[in-house]
Amino acid sequence: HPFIIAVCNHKGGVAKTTTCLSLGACLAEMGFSVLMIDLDPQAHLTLSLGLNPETLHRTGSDAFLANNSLISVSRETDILGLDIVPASPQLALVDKIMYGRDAYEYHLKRRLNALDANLYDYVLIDCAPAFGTLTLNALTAAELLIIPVQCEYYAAKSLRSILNLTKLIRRKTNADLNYQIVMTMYDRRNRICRIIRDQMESSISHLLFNTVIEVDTKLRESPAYAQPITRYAPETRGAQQYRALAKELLHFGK
Amino acid sequence: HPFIIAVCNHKGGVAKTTTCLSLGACLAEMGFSVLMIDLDPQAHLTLSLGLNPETLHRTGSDAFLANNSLISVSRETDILGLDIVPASPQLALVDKIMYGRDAYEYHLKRRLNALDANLYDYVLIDCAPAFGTLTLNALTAAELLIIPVQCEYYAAKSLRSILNLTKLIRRKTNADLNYQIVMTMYDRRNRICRIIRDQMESSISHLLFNTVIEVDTKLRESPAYAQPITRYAPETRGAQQYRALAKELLHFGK
Ligand SMILES: Nc1ncnc2c1ncn2[C@@H]1O[C@H](COP(=O)(O)OP(=O)(O)OP(=O)(O)O)[C@@H](O)[C@H]1O
Ligand SMILES: Nc1ncnc2c1ncn2[C@@H]1O[C@H](COP(=O)(O)OP(=O)(O)OP(=O)(O)O)[C@@H](O)[C@H]1O
Ligand SMILES: [Mg+2]
Ligand SMILES: [Mg+2]
Repeated sequence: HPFIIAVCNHKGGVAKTTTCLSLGACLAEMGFSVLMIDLDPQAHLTLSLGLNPETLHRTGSDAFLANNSLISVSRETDILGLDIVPASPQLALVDKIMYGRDAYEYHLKRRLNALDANLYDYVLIDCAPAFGTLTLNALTAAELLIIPVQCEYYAAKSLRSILNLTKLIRRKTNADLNYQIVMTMYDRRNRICRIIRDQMESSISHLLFNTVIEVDTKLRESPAYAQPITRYAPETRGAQQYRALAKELLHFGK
Repeated sequence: HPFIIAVCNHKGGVAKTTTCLSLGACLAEMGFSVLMIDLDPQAHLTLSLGLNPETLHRTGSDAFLANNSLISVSRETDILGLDIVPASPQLALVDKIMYGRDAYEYHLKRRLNALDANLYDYVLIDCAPAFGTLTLNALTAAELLIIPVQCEYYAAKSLRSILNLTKLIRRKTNADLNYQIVMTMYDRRNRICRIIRDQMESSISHLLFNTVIEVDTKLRESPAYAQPITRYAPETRGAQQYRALAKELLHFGK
């Protein structure tokens, strides 16, 4: 069975999509077979691979609203071993329609259980910056929650509420949910960044990945060229750090 | 009657909260009387003024869930002429409870109409990175929507969906909604930033404020010191640019 990872934080702009895409590309580069699922109606993960969410017919919302299997809405990307279930703006409807339905949180988990067990080694789910129905589905299905946190004042404050949500999910729909925090967009020249990193390392070091992802303008450029960092700028600091993070992932699950 | 402005974009981390706080502080510095409303359950606007959302008893959710007036849940800040209706985590409940109720989009507008007409010159509303019930309330109540857009690939792509939402709101609940885009966190050394800025200026210059807000680490530091930029670092580029943006606002409405 694939190891299921959700990348989630309701704080906006902390590199959820960048982390999901970069990890997916690094794991595929290592020879694993990876399925990425874009659960954000803004479809940034879908866009960053050069796909146009407005013109796609087979997307994630079909797996939620119609009875389509995940495999029927997934597609290959240009990267060998990296498939995607793309998003479309219709996903925003899912949030509204499913809320309140019986056991709505388990919909994605059921779809993932129906996948052929040997098809994928890893599933990576990118979430929107919100706690809606789609995010609850991702957290219910996941074995590991990766929480990207930027070393900035607001993001460090929001950590508390995502950790509270995780405890709630563990109590209600997914007792096995494990979680780990990755510091992203770290700028060693910035005083606040250094202060917040020190604070996190001294108070919650057991929840942190060893790898810290630093600021790298190549990471900011790569979505405009429809390529993950391992293709767009494979030798840069960002690519190396995401490879190191992917290696740390191997200790979980499998 | 106060001029009502919503600051909104479902793309995360584009400086909605920073823009709301900085504009509020600049308008107060010019002698206007300003009310800021924090409609994000993450309460970052509230936090950035040194308030603790977990311990507050009178917050915005009381104006939605109970029958409290806005004035009864607002409070002064350390800045003369700048008041705030703080947020708390309970606001997340409002989203769920109000959805589907009759004319739920007009709730905030009704509360604002009940305010004494001479109390405030400006009302600034900070929104969460989502299109939920609270954001619909802000867009229904506002006369001007300020859309902060970062000059990055994803943010430029998301522009289309926020403009579509604005057209929908104009048709359904607020025919007078005007909107204008401000480029934020602009980094002149970054190639993608320059490309995206040029693209926006050549295609939609009529929708853009003249002022562009550039990257300034003092803006990133100021929330950690519970002060808006006009107090924390009043002479920096960030403070000057937000003052220029506040001056542009004077051409609207009043
Ligand atoms: N390490 C990095 N160095 C430089 N830029 C980065 C880095 N990581 C991400 N970025 C850039 O920061 C911006 C925000 O990242 P991204 O969109 O991945 O965040 P997100 O959490 O997915 O946002 P949202 O909350 O809107 O979903 C993007 O322009 C991205 O390219
Ligand atoms: N001009 C700027 N220069 C440098 N840093 C900035 C600038 N504007 C905002 N920031 C920083 O960028 C981060 C994101 O800004 P902010 O939280 O205001 O965005 P937001 O759109 O409100 O995010 P969310 O979607 O989570 O509500 C914050 O750490 C903020 O301090
Ligand atoms: Mg994203
Ligand atoms: Mg904000």
